[in-house]
Order: sequence, then C-alpha cells, then structure tokens
Amino acid sequence: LGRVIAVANQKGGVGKTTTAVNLAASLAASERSVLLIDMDPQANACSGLGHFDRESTPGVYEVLVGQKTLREVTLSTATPYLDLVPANQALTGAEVELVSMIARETKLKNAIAQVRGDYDYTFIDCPPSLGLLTLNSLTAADAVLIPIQCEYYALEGLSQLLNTVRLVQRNLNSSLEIEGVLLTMFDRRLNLSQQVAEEARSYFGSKVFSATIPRNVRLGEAPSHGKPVILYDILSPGAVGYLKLASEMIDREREP
Amino acid sequence: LGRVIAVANQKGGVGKTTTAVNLAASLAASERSVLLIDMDPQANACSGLGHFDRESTPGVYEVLVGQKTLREVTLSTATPYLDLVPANQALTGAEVELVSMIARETKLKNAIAQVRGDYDYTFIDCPPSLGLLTLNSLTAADAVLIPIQCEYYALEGLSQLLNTVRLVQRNLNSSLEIEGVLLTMFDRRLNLSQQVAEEARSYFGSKVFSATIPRNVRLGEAPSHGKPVILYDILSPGAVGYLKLASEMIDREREP
Ligand SMILES: Nc1ncnc2c1ncn2[C@@H]1O[C@H](COP(=O)(O)OP(=O)(O)OP(=O)(O)O)[C@@H](O)[C@H]1O
Ligand SMILES: Nc1ncnc2c1ncn2[C@@H]1O[C@H](COP(=O)(O)OP(=O)(O)OP(=O)(O)O)[C@@H](O)[C@H]1O
Ligand SMILES: [Mg+2]
Ligand SMILES: [Mg+2]
Repeated sequence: LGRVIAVANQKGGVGKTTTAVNLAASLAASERSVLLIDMDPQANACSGLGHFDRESTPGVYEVLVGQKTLREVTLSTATPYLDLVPANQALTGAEVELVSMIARETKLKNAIAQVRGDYDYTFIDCPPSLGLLTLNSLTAADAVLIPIQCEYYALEGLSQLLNTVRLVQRNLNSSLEIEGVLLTMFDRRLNLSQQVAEEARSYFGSKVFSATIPRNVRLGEAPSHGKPVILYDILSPGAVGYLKLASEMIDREREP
Repeated sequence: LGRVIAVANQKGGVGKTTTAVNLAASLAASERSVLLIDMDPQANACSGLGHFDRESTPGVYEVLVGQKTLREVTLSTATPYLDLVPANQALTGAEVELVSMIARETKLKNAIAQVRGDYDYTFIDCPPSLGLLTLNSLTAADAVLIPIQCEYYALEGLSQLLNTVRLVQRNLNSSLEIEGVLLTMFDRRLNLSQQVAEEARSYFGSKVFSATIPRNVRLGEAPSHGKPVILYDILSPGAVGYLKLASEMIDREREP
C-alpha cells in the first residue's frame, strides 16, 4: 500500500529532478495516484510541475518544523492523479535548524506515515548533498532510485552515496532498498557515455533499469513551460524514456 | 597581492569544478602562480588534477577544524605553477560539525590569510549548496565567479545565490564582489541555450564574461585521465574556451 521512493544522488545535475517529475507524471498517466515531495530548496520540481508561486505557499519546511501536516500543504497539479508538496525558500535554512532537533532524521518519515496510504507512489526529490534533508528522505523511503549521469565525475561519488545508504539502513531505516539505478543523459555517439554506462552496469548489475534516458533537449525545455515532458512533447526520446521507466516500475508491482 | 575567487552556484552540475580546474590550469600555463582549494566533499577537483589518493591525505577538513595549516596540506600537481589543497571524505561531516563552532564562517578566511601572498590567484571550488562550506568560501573570497549552465533550471536558483552573496557582504565580508558570470555548456544549435544566454546577459549585463564555454565532450573526458583539458587536448573547443577566459582575467589585472 503505497511505495515511498527517494530520488537521490549528492552529485549535482545528474537528473534527479527531471527523473522525479517525469517518472511521477508517467505513472500518473497510467492512473497510479502519485505524490511528489520537493525536498530541494531550489524548488526545481515545483517549476517542473508549473508551481511557480512558491514564496507565498507553505510547503515541506512547515511540515518538518511541525507547523503543518503534509495533507495541509499538498497541492493538486495540472496532471491528473499527481499531487505536489512544494518547497520554498525557508527550506534553505532547514538543514541548520534541524541539526539540534530531537529525532531530526525522522521528521519526514513521521509526516509521510499519515498520507502514504492515499498514494500508490510517493517520490521525494532530494537536493545535491548528503545532509539532513537527504537523510530525512532516505529514512522516510522504502527505496532509493539513483540517477547516474553518463559522465566520469558522476561515477566518483557513488561510493559515498552507498556508504550513506548503508548508514541509514543500519541506524535509521533497516528496510531501505535500492529501487534501481537509472542511466541519464546517455548519448550513444559518445565513447564517454558508453564507458560510464558499461561501468555502472558492471558495478550494479541487475539493479540498473533497462530503460535508459537519452540526452534530449525537450527534457530541458519542458520545465520552462511548467510541464512534465509527456505533456510538453510525448513523442520525444526523453518522454519515451520515462514512459518506459514507468512501465518497468509497473511490471515490478506484480512481482511477489 | 593575490586574488581569492570562490567558484560557486548551489545548482548542481553547472560546471563549477570544470571551471575551477581548467581556469586554474590555464592561468598557471600563463605563469601565474595558482592555488586550487577543493571545498566539495565529492572531491572532483582533486581527480580533475590527478590526485586520486584522497582518503589517506589530510586536506581542507583538517584546516577547518584547526588540526593543520593550509601550507601543511598543500600539494603540488602535474601542472607547473598550480598547487592543490585536497578534499577528503571527512569533509562530508564538516557542515554539521561547523554549526556549533565559534566563528564558524571565518575558518577558511583565517587559514587563507597566511598563504594568499604566495599565489597570484586562489580558487575555491564550492559544493552545490549554500551551507557552511560555501559560506566559508564566500567569506574568504575577494570575489565570486558564478558558472551558469545554459539550461532553464539553472536560471531559477540565481536569486537565492545573489541573496546569499548580499547576506555575506552585509554580515561577513563587505568587500566580496562578483568576479563575473560564465556561461557554460553552451550549444549554439539549441534554442534553449540561446534563450538562457540572452536572459543571463540581460540580467547581469557586463558582468557576463565574453568568453563562453561550449558543450564539449573533451571537458568530460579529461578528468578520467586526471588532467585539465589544456593538458589533455589543448586544441579542443573546451580548452580554447578556458584559455580565452584566462586571458580575460589577465586583461583585468591591468585595470586600475
Ligand atoms: N536526459 C536529459 N537530456 C537533456 N537534458 C537533461 C536531461 N536530464 C536532465 N536534463 C537537464 O539537465 C539539467 C540537470 O538536470 P536536473 O536539474 O534534473 O538534475 P538534478 O540532479 O536534479 O540537479 P540538482 O543536483 O541541482 O538537484 C537540467 O537543466 C535538466 O533540464
Ligand atoms: N562545457 C562542458 N561541456 C561538456 N561537459 C561538461 C562541460 N562542463 C562540464 N561538463 C561535464 O558536466 C558535468 C558537470 O560539471 P561539473 O561537475 O564541473 O559541475 P559542478 O557544478 O562542479 O557539479 P557539482 O554541483 O556536482 O559540484 C561533469 O561531468 C563535467 O565533466
Ligand atoms: Mg534537482
Ligand atoms: Mg563540482
């Protein structure tokens, strides 16, 4: 009843937000009910879903500090079956504020417990760091989806990320699994892309989704229109990649 | 004597490390003495300069917590005139450790004061966040160089970054300036690139460097060989872009 998936990787710009927004929208298009929580102070997932009016709306910050419940800050979006918990500027200060709170790592987990039954999938878009916002997300999640950009630097941070996942499994959330590893911005014309993809597959084996997301400018254009790519250009290679990923996730639903 | 420049932008993957490494190497090639400080726990600037053995070497973490001086952790690199202060895994925990220290924002500034006279330029590669590691860097710097990827999401975070720069100017470092804004991963075939570049120029005016860095796979390949791009492929568009940027910086040296 309702799977919670954190989309995380402390390396910047690897496609976390693009994956969270477009996978959530693709699953919603297949009539799964989906919630997207934006845990990144940059609030890119908000604009990816057309929610530009961030500063005047309460969001996940107010939930973390106990001023609001998740239900109170949840918004519907232009995509049916897809709801959003927005981020706002106050979230920038949350990392420092959380440090001295009791049970600081489980604030999000406790908040999500009240709503997880309402959704088939809850995705959490994480910021590019391994701080308390990402720790809260990993503690609240059933599994972590790791986007890996097909670039050299993107491979380097993986051991730190896996160390953090292990730390969370041991101390905060023993049931956390790896949902899968997603290769993003893959350009089959470049040796670099091919090499990094090969290395990721030999490192992660069957954990690598068979769906691979190609580099496709439509994925970069869609957020400027406030739309997921399946509403902006459903025939584009980027949209097809995320629809394939969604159907791979749905196929997994049936596995015992 | 000696200019300290932080390379910062909380948006992930915009080319901070690529800029810090390649601009530092290009200035060193013009016989300026340069120091590069890696303030990112991912330690990508280290591998970009061929320093792969990070975990057994003390680095900037030991400096921030007062165990070592900057001079003690400084390494020479394969590029003449270019020295490196490495990052290591311990830096991941530094943000939380710094929170409760006295004068936590000025640790780096005090450390740099002892060595700034030894170098013409000191660059600081920042992590993708506005936390205490970036605050330390902005407090220690004379100026901030802001790489902007030619993508929609990259424009969104600029107001938060400028707010933080203003906060630092008012409370921690009144002489902090904007060194310039650098357009990165520019692809002249894409409308998106052209639009973002136009918007950045209308927002920042003459602060935008005339040198623009094109999207060029050689910039992504060079770090896997542990070399700056001018040592890996000096004729590539990426290398030419950073050499032009270096000469623009050198031209500014002569301005009163
Ligand atoms: N497959 C793709 N093809 C082309 N562009 C892409 C693709 N995936 C993402 N992008 C673009 O690349 C940039 C980085 O992606 P995105 O912002 O989703 O990464 P992120 O990991 O969320 O970044 P951050 O670390 O800042 O949170 C964005 O401008 C996005 O539009
Ligand atoms: N002009 C360019 N052309 C092609 N690839 C580039 C260019 N600049 C950077 N890259 C590649 O894009 C990725 C992101 O760049 P880089 O790691 O320098 O960004 P960053 O801002 O330092 O990221 P982070 O936020 O994680 O610190 C890297 O894999 C890098 O090799
Ligand atoms: Mg993001
Ligand atoms: Mg970097």
